[in-house]
Amino acid sequence: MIELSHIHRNFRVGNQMVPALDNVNLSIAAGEYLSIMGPSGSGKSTLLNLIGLLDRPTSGIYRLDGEDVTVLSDRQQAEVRNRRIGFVFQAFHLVPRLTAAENVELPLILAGVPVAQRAERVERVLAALGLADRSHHKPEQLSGGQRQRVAIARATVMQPAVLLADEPTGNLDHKSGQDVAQILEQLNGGGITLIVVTHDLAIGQRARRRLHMLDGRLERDSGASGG
Amino acid sequence: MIELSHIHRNFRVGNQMVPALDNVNLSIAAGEYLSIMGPSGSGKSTLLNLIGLLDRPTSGIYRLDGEDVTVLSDRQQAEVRNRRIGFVFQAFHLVPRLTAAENVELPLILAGVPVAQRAERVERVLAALGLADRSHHKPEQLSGGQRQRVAIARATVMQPAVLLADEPTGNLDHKSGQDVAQILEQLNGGGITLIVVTHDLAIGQRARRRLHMLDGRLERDSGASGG
Ligand SMILES: Nc1ncnc2c1ncn2[C@@H]1O[C@H](COP(=O)(O)OP(=O)(O)OP(=O)(O)O)[C@@H](O)[C@H]1O
Ligand SMILES: Nc1ncnc2c1ncn2[C@@H]1O[C@H](COP(=O)(O)OP(=O)(O)OP(=O)(O)O)[C@@H](O)[C@H]1O
Ligand SMILES: [Mg+2]
Ligand SMILES: [Mg+2]
Repeated sequence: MIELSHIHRNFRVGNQMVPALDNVNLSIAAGEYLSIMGPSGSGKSTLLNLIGLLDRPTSGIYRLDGEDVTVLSDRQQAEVRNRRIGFVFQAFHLVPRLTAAENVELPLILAGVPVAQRAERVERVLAALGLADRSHHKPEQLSGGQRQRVAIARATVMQPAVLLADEPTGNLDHKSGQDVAQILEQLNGGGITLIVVTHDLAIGQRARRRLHMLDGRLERDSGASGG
Repeated sequence: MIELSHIHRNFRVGNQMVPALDNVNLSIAAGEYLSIMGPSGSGKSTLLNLIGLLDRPTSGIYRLDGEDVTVLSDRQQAEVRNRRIGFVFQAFHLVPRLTAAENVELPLILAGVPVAQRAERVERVLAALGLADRSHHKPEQLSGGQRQRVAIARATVMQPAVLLADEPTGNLDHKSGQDVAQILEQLNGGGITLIVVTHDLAIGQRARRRLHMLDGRLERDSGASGG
């Protein structure tokens, strides 16, 4: 479903070139559950952004469901992204002027879901994440871990085909982190392809397949499915 | 050195009132090393912001070095803060248009440190945090953990009397997190009062004195120094 071949991603800063992804080859079947771990700066977010069509490779091919998505226009990539991919950002990226509930409702509005259904879906996902009594708070009126959970709610409310989570528990205590992992795994149990970037071994080891990155390369792959 | 008596902090959101801090009493001597742990939303950041003079209590007294700082004006609080307190924010709060080095240099400029000394001090603290080759990157050109380390560098470069760190390792792999803890502990070894809010037990247990919060209250204090 997700096939990366000879993916390179370089960044330029002044005269310096940063090889953030260095010849990454990766094949992921629909419904898989992967974790990606590795040192700070090793390329995990860059890889996730690329898979999530938020960034393009410098060279190499990315096939999503057999289609080469590297040749799509920005607008076409955005369409694929909005329809099929949910993203929990490492820096959350919530809309400051909207409440938690309004932030979570955004993807439903963009997808044309009728208003009556939206309220009920937003309420359900916020309650599952322990945020029922915070739905009318704006991001600045929430704790760090509460903002993180709103970001998770927003990414999951559409039940996307692919769910990409970048450090979803970094601001959560142990128990809340386990609750979040369970929620993500329930979605995976329903068929959603799940990729979790994490620094927490307790979370990373729950995945069926575990990748490890170092200096932009895929250093280890516990379950390379032969392609 | 830090004395909180009967501290309450309430937030209003619409008709709702959130008792973020509920009768907190705490006495911290100069040079102590404390960790504060507790569930997401339990009041840790609110407590740290209060100690760091970034927020005022709804009621109660806060004495810093024997002086009641709750009666100071905003401007006077800002002066005390800039002179004596270093803060690593849970959300980093780096200046987007400045490079990593320029962000770290800011407190030195504000304190009137001469330019020749500034360059050398910035370079030293960035190198200690593994960021020597990222000093000319802007925040958006850094990984999440690199931004976190720039925030730590900025908070520590002035060697403040009190160092407050809100989840300083949440975006770091295990090894980088240990490096950061060591750097903070070296500063404490030099006499700096150190308070670390963390969700990571491995980091929290390194502190000499450990506090635990729940629902806005100080639930446990492993080493209450009798005040
Ligand atoms: N500006 C605000 N307005 C309203 N409520 C607030 C505000 N800031 C914080 N709160 C609420 O106060 C409570 C404590 O928040 P705080 O940020 O101190 O929690 P925390 O322990 O740091 O959590 P985390 O571990 O998630 O960072 C939370 O329930 C939060 O929703
Ligand atoms: N826009 C950019 N411009 C220049 N360099 C960048 C940019 N984005 C990332 N980098 C660099 O690419 C490398 C990989 O970054 P990435 O964000 O993928 O790391 P990461 O593994 O997610 O790290 P962390 O665990 O700290 O979040 C880093 O060294 C970073 O400095
Ligand atoms: Mg990252
Ligand atoms: Mg907090």
